[in-house]
Amino acid sequence: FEFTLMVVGESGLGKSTLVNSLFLTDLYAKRAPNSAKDRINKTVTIETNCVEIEEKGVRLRLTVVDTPGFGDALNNDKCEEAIIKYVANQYEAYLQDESGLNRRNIVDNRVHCCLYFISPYGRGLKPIDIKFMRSLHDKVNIVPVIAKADTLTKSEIRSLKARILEEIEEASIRIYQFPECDSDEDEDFVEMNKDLKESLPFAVIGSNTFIVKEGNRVIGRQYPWGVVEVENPEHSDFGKLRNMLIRTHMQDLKEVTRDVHYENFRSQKLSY
Amino acid sequence: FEFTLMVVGESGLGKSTLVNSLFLTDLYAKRAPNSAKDRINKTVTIETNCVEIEEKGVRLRLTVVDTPGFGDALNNDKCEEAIIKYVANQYEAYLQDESGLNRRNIVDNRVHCCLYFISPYGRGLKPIDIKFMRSLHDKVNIVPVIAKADTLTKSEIRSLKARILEEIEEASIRIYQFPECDSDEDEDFVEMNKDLKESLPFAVIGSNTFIVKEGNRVIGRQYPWGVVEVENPEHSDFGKLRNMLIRTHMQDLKEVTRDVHYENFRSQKLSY
Ligand SMILES: Nc1nc2c(ncn2[C@@H]2O[C@H](COP(=O)(O)OP(=O)(O)O)[C@@H](O)[C@H]2O)c(=O)[nH]1
Ligand SMILES: Nc1nc2c(ncn2[C@@H]2O[C@H](COP(=O)(O)OP(=O)(O)O)[C@@H](O)[C@H]2O)c(=O)[nH]1
Repeated sequence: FEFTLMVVGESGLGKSTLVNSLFLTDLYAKRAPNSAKDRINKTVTIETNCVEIEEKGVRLRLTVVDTPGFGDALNNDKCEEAIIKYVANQYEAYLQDESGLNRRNIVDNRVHCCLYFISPYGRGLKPIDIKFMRSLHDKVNIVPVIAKADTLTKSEIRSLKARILEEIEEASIRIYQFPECDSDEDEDFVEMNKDLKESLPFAVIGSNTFIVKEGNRVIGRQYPWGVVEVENPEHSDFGKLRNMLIRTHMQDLKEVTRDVHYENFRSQKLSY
Repeated sequence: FEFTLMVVGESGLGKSTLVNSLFLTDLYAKRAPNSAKDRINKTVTIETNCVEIEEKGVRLRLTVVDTPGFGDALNNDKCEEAIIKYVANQYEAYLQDESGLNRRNIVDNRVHCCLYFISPYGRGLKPIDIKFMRSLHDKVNIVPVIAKADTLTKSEIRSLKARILEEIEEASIRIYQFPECDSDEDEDFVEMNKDLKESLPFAVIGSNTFIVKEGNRVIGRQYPWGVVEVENPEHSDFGKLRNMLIRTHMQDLKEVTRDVHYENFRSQKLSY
């Protein structure tokens, strides 16, 4: 089993913390933060990390593609270009392997899902968000998330989610759509699917720290006014995102990548 | 008495909420947020609002200068220009009045303090922060603040403050310096002044909502995990910033503006 997840968003939005919380790994060995001078000339680079994880007895080779430098410069009007090129290169590599002699051992490095981190501070989408999603929505499955959701009250989360969905529609951005349930699915699955759809975009919180609260160890963040619990459904949609990515929708994300985005790439390529 | 405060920072960082909390006014009648399309072409505009406030029996005419659009576009490499021009224009107007016949009724619109909002989720200063402060530090008193500090744990606040001060020094940015105490000042004032200096840059929280907590009405933000109290010194430096601006350092901010920044402007102007 292979799965490739790309994370994109301005630095400091909690991307590496979330990935480590989702997969309980320490994928990002402590990166030394860049000095302010480095940041000015920062261009977008692509870093990949691989890790083996085990989920209910099934081994999974997870590749996480990080995009440090995205949105961090003074002028960001070309920052999505390196990412578009990376996604296309993986399709190209797969196409070469598929057309080669050794079709049996093809390594699949195609990006199955792009988690796009939206800042909780904006009043909705920023220009850079719209530009990025519009240039990648026909190439990869985009799952937008509201980062650092512990900075928003419940009513602010509700109104930010509504505004983001409105602006995604206005800009004709096509994010990853959950498949409709078949008529023979059981009641619970239909209910769960409906609940997931209604929670989009997921408002997530990440943490690598354990805190003791009323005798239990929870993953969370300690503030002077209380403890935020990452896995508490009252506090964030972290649990929903994890279930969707690892359990319920991983297969569909791979299929849509294979049958829609990769096929689009192939037919464009072959028609030249 | 007149005082002009300018607030600068990306939109959504809580500028208008903080100004309303500091001066208990509703200066910013609810602005309709721009649509995502407006944001792409957004240039920096200057808006001023005036309000009369009374503090311990003293009437004060407060002017707040807002800079909507700062840092919100895709390409921000010229966004400080409109602000530099505004500050210079106020000096120019004052110079004209001073050299005119009617010196007695000069209206003073010079900017006495610029509150610069630093995003709490960066790893320190962003390129836009450095560029702005370097181009204005010799023209106006800059007081940097960490915005929305309720998104940071106590240890994150400590390390972010240290990094910001380091980067301010590295980039040779000259922020407003508290005056040294005279030797005859009383013990308490010296202690208070030392404490203020050590808390820079202030980590602030703003809110326009009253919440009932254990029977008391507090200004704060309600989260599922607890109530953040704006005026609680354990939760933020809001109280320190308010005291500094309204009580202890307003006079000095005006004097430095008059004796340093305005004089610099005058001598540059006259030497041409
Ligand atoms: N308030 C809040 N802070 C977070 C969250 N996740 C991470 N952080 C903090 O944000 C900072 C940057 O996180 P990091 O994961 O390195 O960001 P990245 O640059 O996007 O990878 C760290 O100090 C984290 O402790 C979150 O969900 N909420
Ligand atoms: N977490 C947090 N949110 C805040 C704070 N101050 C304001 N907000 C929220 O941030 C949003 C934008 O605030 P606003 O003052 O309009 O930002 P401005 O664009 O910088 O003027 C509003 O939804 C506020 O409720 C704060 O100190 N902490």
